Amino acid sequence: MKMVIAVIQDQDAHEAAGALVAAGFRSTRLSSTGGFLRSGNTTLLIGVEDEEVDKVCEVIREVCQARKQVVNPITPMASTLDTYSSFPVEVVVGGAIIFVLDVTRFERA
Amino acid sequence: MKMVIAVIQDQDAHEAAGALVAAGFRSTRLSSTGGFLRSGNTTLLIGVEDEEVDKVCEVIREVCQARKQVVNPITPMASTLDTYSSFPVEVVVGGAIIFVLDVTRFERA
Amino acid sequence: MKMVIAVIQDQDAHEAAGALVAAGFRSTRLSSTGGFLRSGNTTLLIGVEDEEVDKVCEVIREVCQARKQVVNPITPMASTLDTYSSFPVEVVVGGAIIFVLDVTRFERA
Ligand SMILES: Nc1ncnc2c1ncn2[C@@H]1O[C@@H]2COP(=O)(O)O[C@H]3[C@@H](O)[C@H](n4cnc5c(N)ncnc54)O[C@@H]3COP(=O)(O)O[C@H]2[C@H]1O
Ligand SMILES: Nc1ncnc2c1ncn2[C@@H]1O[C@@H]2COP(=O)(O)O[C@H]3[C@@H](O)[C@H](n4cnc5c(N)ncnc54)O[C@@H]3COP(=O)(O)O[C@H]2[C@H]1O
Ligand SMILES: Nc1ncnc2c1ncn2[C@@H]1O[C@@H]2COP(=O)(O)O[C@H]3[C@@H](O)[C@H](n4cnc5c(N)ncnc54)O[C@@H]3COP(=O)(O)O[C@H]2[C@H]1O
Repeated sequence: MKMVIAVIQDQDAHEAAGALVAAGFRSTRLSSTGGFLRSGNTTLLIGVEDEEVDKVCEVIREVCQARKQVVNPITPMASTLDTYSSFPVEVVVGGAIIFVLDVTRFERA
Repeated sequence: MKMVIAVIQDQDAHEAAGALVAAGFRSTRLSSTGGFLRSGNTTLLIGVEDEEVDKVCEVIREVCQARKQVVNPITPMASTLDTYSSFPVEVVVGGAIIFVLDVTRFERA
Repeated sequence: MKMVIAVIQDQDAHEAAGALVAAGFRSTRLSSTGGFLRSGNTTLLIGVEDEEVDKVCEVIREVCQARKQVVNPITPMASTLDTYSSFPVEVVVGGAIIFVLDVTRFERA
């Protein structure tokens, strides 16, 4: 069994949950925050059988779109972390960041 | 060391935290949402020594009860994911879903 | 690749996010609750290359401070979990609890 941890954008979370159910996958959703933009995003935990990992990644890729955002990112160099750089920067936030981890034991209690 | 990730129902979270402390286990609790029912639940992260995994699962099983819920689940077939099926469905939500993952390194900084 | 899961105190979360960005690390932040004190803390998910694990742990150790807290911890012996012990106890809450897990597959969709 594998645990798929996917960080997706909030705008795709509703559709992603529906697409996973339609494809027969079970999932749990966590509210999260991006380390760089510090804006809200969504982290999905999806436990699947080993041979289903490709299919789950495909379902997520189809739903989650990359988007451009114009932002004032955190400027670590700034003396206090509360001041933002005055130069807006355009970043492309990916559709989904997907990590797959091994599950050594699974139980429905 | 192992990381036990347990998805439990909100109604059991308070008692589960107390039972884990009483059994000598440390844990961290995350608010989460079910992929199917889209209602709130709780995800526990519990780092334990390898030989303690059985005991932790037992503590969780004893506290977390399966419950029946009558719901209007998400109907992925619906053209827009916002319309729910008009036929209420009874589902049994399990007491706990438990995943155990290997921890390759642990540190208290 | 490795997934670093670090539980840190809320007071350090802002600075930790900045320090990770400055060191070139990407991260995702989850709001969490301690199993014992039941007060808010922060769980970071940081996906890094294998050879960067030492560096990430160092960045976290430098920012996250251990602190003493006087608390009325949950007394599991109490008949109802809602009554707190009347004897305040001083606990030292660590700077960070760090778990490192193997990632078998990583994908940017
Ligand atoms: N130091 C930096 N310099 C310049 N640009 C930077 C940067 N760090 C991030 N970005 C850009 O900003 C977007 C949002 O990052 P954020 O950290 O808020 O939100 C991230 C974060 O929550 C998560 N994430 C990405 N890589 C991660 C990793 N290795 N570990 C944990 N979470 C990660 O996925 C979200 C989307 O990431 P994605 O890469 O698609 O999109 C990133 C990337 O395009
Ligand atoms: N496609 C479907 N068709 C018919 N019935 C369905 C279904 N998906 C889920 N259910 C039913 O609804 C209950 C609640 O699911 P939900 O996804 O909201 O809440 C889930 C979810 O948050 C988590 N979970 C379960 N399996 C998971 C997995 N493989 N990966 C990640 N999270 C999982 O545990 C919670 C409880 O799951 P549990 O299996 O005990 O109980 C499930 C199951 O009985
Ligand atoms: N049964 C007990 N008896 C006496 N004192 C106890 C105790 N359980 C915890 N403490 C003390 O209280 C502090 C806060 O614990 P809490 O569970 O709220 O907050 C914890 C918890 O959220 C997380 N954590 C620690 N160990 C963990 C583990 N093995 N698995 C998952 N999360 C863990 O890290 C936070 C900080 O932990 P840290 O060890 O630095 O600091 C702990 C520890 O000093």
